[in-house]
Amino acid sequence: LGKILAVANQKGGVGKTTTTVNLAASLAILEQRVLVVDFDPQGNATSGLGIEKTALAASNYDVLCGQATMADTILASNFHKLYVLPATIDLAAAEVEMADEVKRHHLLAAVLNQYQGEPFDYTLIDCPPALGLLTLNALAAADQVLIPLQTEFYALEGLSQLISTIRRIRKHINPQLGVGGIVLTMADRRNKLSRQVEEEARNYFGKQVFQQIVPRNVRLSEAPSFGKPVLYHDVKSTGAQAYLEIARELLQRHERL
Amino acid sequence: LGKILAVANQKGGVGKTTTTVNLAASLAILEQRVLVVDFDPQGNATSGLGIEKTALAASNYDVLCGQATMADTILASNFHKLYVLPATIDLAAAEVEMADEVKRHHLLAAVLNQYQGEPFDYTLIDCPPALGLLTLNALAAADQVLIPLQTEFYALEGLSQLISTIRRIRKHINPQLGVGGIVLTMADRRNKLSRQVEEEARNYFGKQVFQQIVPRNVRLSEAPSFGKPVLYHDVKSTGAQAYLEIARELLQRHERL
Ligand SMILES: Nc1ncnc2c1ncn2[C@@H]1O[C@H](COP(=O)(O)OP(=O)(O)OP(=O)(O)O)[C@@H](O)[C@H]1O
Ligand SMILES: Nc1ncnc2c1ncn2[C@@H]1O[C@H](COP(=O)(O)OP(=O)(O)OP(=O)(O)O)[C@@H](O)[C@H]1O
Ligand SMILES: [Mg+2]
Ligand SMILES: [Mg+2]
Repeated sequence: LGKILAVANQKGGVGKTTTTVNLAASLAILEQRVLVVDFDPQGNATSGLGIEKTALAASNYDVLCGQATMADTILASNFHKLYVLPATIDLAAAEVEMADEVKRHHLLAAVLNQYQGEPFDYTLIDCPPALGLLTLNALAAADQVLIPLQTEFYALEGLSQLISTIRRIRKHINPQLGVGGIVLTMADRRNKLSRQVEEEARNYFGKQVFQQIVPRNVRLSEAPSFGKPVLYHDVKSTGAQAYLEIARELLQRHERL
Repeated sequence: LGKILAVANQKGGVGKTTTTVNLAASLAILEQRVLVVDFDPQGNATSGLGIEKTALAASNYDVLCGQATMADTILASNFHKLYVLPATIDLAAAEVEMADEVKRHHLLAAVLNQYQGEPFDYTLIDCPPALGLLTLNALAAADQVLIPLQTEFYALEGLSQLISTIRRIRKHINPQLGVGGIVLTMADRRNKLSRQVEEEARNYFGKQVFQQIVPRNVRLSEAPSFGKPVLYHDVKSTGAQAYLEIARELLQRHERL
């Protein structure tokens, strides 16, 4: 499954799904074979990639329960080299059902390890806005975590909670878990608060913060209503260009560019 | 505790905390005695009202565990007639500990019913971005649910899931639960997608949608960094005026104005 990246932040609405969908599409256009695992019962990444949830034969819930294999459930999206393991609301039941399992933190990792199909260069896991079992499973299965950080006061407040959770996971569940980077989202350098948050993040996290910021751009919020990554909705937009640049930075960090 | 309103939506970042804090402050300025119950472990409503979480003697977690009474834990904020039952990260542990209790959905309702202190006209409960035990407890304890709806594609997608959860709660847990209203947040009538979402919401929910929309307004995102509702940060701003108007509409719906 190549490098596995969990896109996580328990603060809601910071751009986890937007980053997962658009970074995945950008990596794919740069000739990486990419799988998006939608691990949020809201299923936003699934619909943001144009997949009709009601028409699905199986979803990741069926794979977790052993009713379907990953190879059978993965769908090719309409976009170059981009594949999806879709989510439906059923996934919400998995979080309750996992609670009693001994290996409840490693259920996703076990499923991903069994994959026998054509290899991927990258797997991106979109997480729900919580530090519950679904997000913990994603962090347990990942090589690195990508942290979308909205440049606003409440989002910054939650960051220390996320960092301590990542440390805890590294200590008890997944010693390999690294921080792949911090993506500044909905940033607006004309706004004083946004500049302050960016400055604080760069002071504290240094080079882990991607050079490229993602500005607030209406094309990014329009694209999902057409079921497309922004690259395929308006490639010249600042949103599309920002995620292409972040994809290039990521490939350089992984020495693949 | 007067009328109890749960401010809920499992979609992240739609303005739950911003609506709780600013609607509460607006109702208080209109001479209602208001309690904010922060039921999100992120504790954004607590810090948005200027309460320093690290200096707290007790929080709502202690009240749920029976280690402290509500009357002892409620704090007066710096703002007229506005009180807070604060949250810390400890509340995240409560969600795990509640799971085995027989009356796990009614733990908050039991605590609120025991309150013997000075009466409130309104109690607003800020919920986390999930439909887990914390939100279910808030819906079980509430007279009505207020739904902040961000006028964006992903937010609209999640609405049907929220509505079916409310119906389920009404059937099995809290037959009194009504819908107090839908607040359109971060709305921008110049943006086609935003107008479409507003139109769909008004067509589907009719009069339940507040007439007054909350426009995107930078003062709303700045105010929490000063620990103040926007009313006390910049009363002339469109954000402050919008929440004042929503408070008036709410009082009219409850025949208190
Ligand atoms: N840079 C941006 N510019 C404008 N709109 C954006 C941007 N990034 C995200 N959005 C919009 O903001 C909203 C929140 O983003 P998104 O849903 O990706 O966040 P999330 O962290 O995945 O939310 P949740 O916590 O619910 O999973 C969405 O409607 C999205 O379209
Ligand atoms: N009308 C608005 N105009 C501008 N910014 C806003 C507006 N409403 C909310 N915000 C900002 O958007 C972000 C998300 O809002 P908020 O935190 O209130 O949402 P939430 O639903 O409580 O999020 P969570 O799901 O994490 O609890 C915050 O940084 C907030 O300051
Ligand atoms: Mg999301
Ligand atoms: Mg909130």
